[in-house]
Amino acid sequence: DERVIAGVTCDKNQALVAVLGMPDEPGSAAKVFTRLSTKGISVDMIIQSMGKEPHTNDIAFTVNTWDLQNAQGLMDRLLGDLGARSVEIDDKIAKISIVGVGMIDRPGIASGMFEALAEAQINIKMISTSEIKISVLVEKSNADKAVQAIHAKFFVAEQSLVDSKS
Amino acid sequence: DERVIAGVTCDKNQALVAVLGMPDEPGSAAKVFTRLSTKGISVDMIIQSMGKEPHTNDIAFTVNTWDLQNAQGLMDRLLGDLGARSVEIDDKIAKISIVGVGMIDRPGIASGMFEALAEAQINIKMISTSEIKISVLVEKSNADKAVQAIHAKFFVAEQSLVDSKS
Ligand SMILES: C[C@@H](O)[C@H](N)C(=O)O
Ligand SMILES: C[C@@H](O)[C@H](N)C(=O)O
Repeated sequence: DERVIAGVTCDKNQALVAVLGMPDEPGSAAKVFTRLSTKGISVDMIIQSMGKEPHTNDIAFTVNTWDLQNAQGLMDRLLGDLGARSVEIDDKIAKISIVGVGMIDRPGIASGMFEALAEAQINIKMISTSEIKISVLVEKSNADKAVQAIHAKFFVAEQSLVDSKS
Repeated sequence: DERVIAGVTCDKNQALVAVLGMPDEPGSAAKVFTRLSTKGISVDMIIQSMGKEPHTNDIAFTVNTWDLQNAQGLMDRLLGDLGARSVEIDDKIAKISIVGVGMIDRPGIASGMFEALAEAQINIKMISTSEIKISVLVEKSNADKAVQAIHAKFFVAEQSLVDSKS
């Protein structure tokens, strides 16, 4: 498994914005991201899971920390037009990612990352994946510990392999 | 914008499993994916957004349709050990993705995809992104219409450019 991971990355410049309780119907997501795009606000992660209550859903996204106030203000002003309930933000997050080709098909990779975080007593706030990348949001104060724990899980084993061969 | 998208893909072989109401504490995610990994079940998307109630959260993931019954059974048996509330599945989904390098930094790309779906009256069930890919889950019956709508939004403009030059 170790050889599948190319590396562990950490981005502490992200802040989270979540628009809660919007109508779960065609057009809601478009309104949110058209508003951000016309103001030139770049978005990094976009995460929408299953709606908890019928007919409503939440959309969370991350922006650069310097865009947070602007993005929050835009979403606050959009609430009425969107018919959403509220906007929440979290500026104490860091995005930790593992990158590697063909990773997601190997079931042990995701569990390895999550086990490393569990063993280090680090809570996972959000998760998003693609074929070559698994990203989690954690408390920013846990970022460095998270990187070390994941690195130790995937690379130290390989290192000791190297050591024992030399 | 058009040139940033390399293509639109559609995967109708995915099914959704969601584990609802699990304790939002270190270790929960590891239990879910360790269980799947020991049974060799490959997972494609993993999506966890913000928890709706305090101290609990949901994790949704997609598996190949032929693994759905197996994955559901595993999660049902895990509910007690995990302290989670319930397992939900959805086998009428399709994953629609747009792929392109450096996409997510261009705010207009995500909004373009969501606008195309809104104009085609297609509801977005879930969203997950990475730097080079934006994926949404839609009703499987909407999959082909979704691909056409997105393709028309990003490529037809380019096509008519080509036509007017010839
Ligand atoms: C919640 C939001 O994604 C909505 N379902 C839409 O299609 O825009
Ligand atoms: C919900 C789940 O992700 C939990 N927060 C964990 O760290 O495992």
